[in-house]
Amino acid sequence: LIQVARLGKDYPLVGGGVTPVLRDIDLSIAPGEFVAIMGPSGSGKSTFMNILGCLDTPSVGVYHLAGQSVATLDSDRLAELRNRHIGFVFQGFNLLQRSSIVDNVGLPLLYAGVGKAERRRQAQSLLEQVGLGHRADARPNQLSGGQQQRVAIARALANQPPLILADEPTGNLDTQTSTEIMTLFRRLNAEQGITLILVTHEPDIARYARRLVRFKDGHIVHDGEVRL
Amino acid sequence: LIQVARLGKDYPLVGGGVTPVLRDIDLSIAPGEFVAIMGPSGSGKSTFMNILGCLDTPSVGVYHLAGQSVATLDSDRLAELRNRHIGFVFQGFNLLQRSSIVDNVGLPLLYAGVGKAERRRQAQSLLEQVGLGHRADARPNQLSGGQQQRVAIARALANQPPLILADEPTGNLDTQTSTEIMTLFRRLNAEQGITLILVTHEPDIARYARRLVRFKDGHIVHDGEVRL
Ligand SMILES: Nc1ncnc2c1ncn2[C@@H]1O[C@H](COP(=O)(O)OP(=O)(O)OP(=O)(O)O)[C@@H](O)[C@H]1O
Ligand SMILES: Nc1ncnc2c1ncn2[C@@H]1O[C@H](COP(=O)(O)OP(=O)(O)OP(=O)(O)O)[C@@H](O)[C@H]1O
Ligand SMILES: [Mg+2]
Ligand SMILES: [Mg+2]
Repeated sequence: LIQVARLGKDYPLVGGGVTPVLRDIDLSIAPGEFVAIMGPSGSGKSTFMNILGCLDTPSVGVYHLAGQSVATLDSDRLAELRNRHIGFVFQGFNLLQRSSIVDNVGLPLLYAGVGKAERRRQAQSLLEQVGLGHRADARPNQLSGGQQQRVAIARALANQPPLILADEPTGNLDTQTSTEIMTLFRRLNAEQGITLILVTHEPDIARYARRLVRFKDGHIVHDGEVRL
Repeated sequence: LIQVARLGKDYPLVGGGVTPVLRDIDLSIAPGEFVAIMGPSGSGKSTFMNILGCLDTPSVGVYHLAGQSVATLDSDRLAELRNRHIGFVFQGFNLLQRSSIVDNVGLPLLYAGVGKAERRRQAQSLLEQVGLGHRADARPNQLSGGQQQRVAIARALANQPPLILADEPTGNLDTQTSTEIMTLFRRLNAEQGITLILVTHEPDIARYARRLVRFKDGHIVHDGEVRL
């Protein structure tokens, strides 16, 4: 499903020049895998996830998604991939502040052309799966940090995408709620074959995965067993 | 230092009416204490921290800070308390997006009337304490999630406030960086007697504290030993 070869990413530096943030990344992920990504703060995990999610482009190297080189796709095709085939849980949630959470969760369904009543029904059901059905009409800023994180998770599940990229999805959640979310993810992976790539810094969360990729200074330094 | 009695907080509900978010909170914290606050997502921890930090007011009950009833203070005195005597690490960081991180960290010093060169010097030193001295001129959106969290921590330490309120300060940090931050907090508490109140959902982080307060549905259900 995902083929990354010799991938690198530079960012411009404030004083001029560039800083390499990802270097020489080789990675291959098959459909249905459940992969945990770990690594120190600033090691490049979110940058890598943004490239996988077609939200950013590499400076060098190739990224093939479902057999297609992402660099060759036009912007319509990229938008379609992002909105309908990839579910993204952002480290910063990225919710629309002026919309209700049921509208936020329904946004990928809107992009998929789903009608209004059906969007509301599906979004309500997703909110119930993360324990927030009773707050459907609330705005994000009327919710706690962990509640907003759960809205971001529910939105990523809309459209039942074949690939879910989750960047620290339990960072603001207590142990009980984290377990509920990880149990949900594990079920989606086991029952529907959804490919799941999850960034976390908590070993207890990483243990739900079947493969661990470790980043350090923009490189992959481990790729294999989840032995924590 | 902190005396809370019969404190409650309601929020207006979207459909009309109110929802109680905090109820009948009694709590007393002496100077120099190191308290961890835990509880499920949505149980009222951040709401309580905002009231302690003089950013919000209770609906009922009293809050005395350093012997003064906060409800009786005028807005100038409240602003002075917030900017000079309390350091707040927000769950959502709350950094100014259009300022460099060294200016962000220097903001409390500006409120304290510290001159420009001295502000820069102190802010640079604080950034170095959290491992970000080399990124002083970066904007927050040029940093990783964990780096932004560390800028928020550094800013809370400016002015060496006698009280630090930290709302999930390690939520986006890997184990190594979390340990560095908690070691820094423990040293400030042990050597300078700074009172530290820290919300976390991770038992490993709570264990640095000497007292644990547990929230559930807006109530305090445990207040005592950190036995996790
Ligand atoms: N402005 C608001 N209007 C309505 N309800 C609110 C508002 N702000 C917070 N709430 C509600 O108050 C409750 C407590 O929120 P709070 O942010 O204090 O929880 P928390 O314990 O910090 O949770 P978390 O661990 O998820 O950060 C939640 O149910 C939240 O939805
Ligand atoms: N727009 C940008 N300009 C310059 N540098 C950037 C930019 N965005 C990210 N970086 C840098 O790239 C590096 C990797 O960032 P990234 O967000 O991928 O880290 P991360 O592994 O997700 O960290 P965390 O665990 O703290 O979330 C960091 O040093 C960061 O400061
Ligand atoms: Mg990140
Ligand atoms: Mg909170």
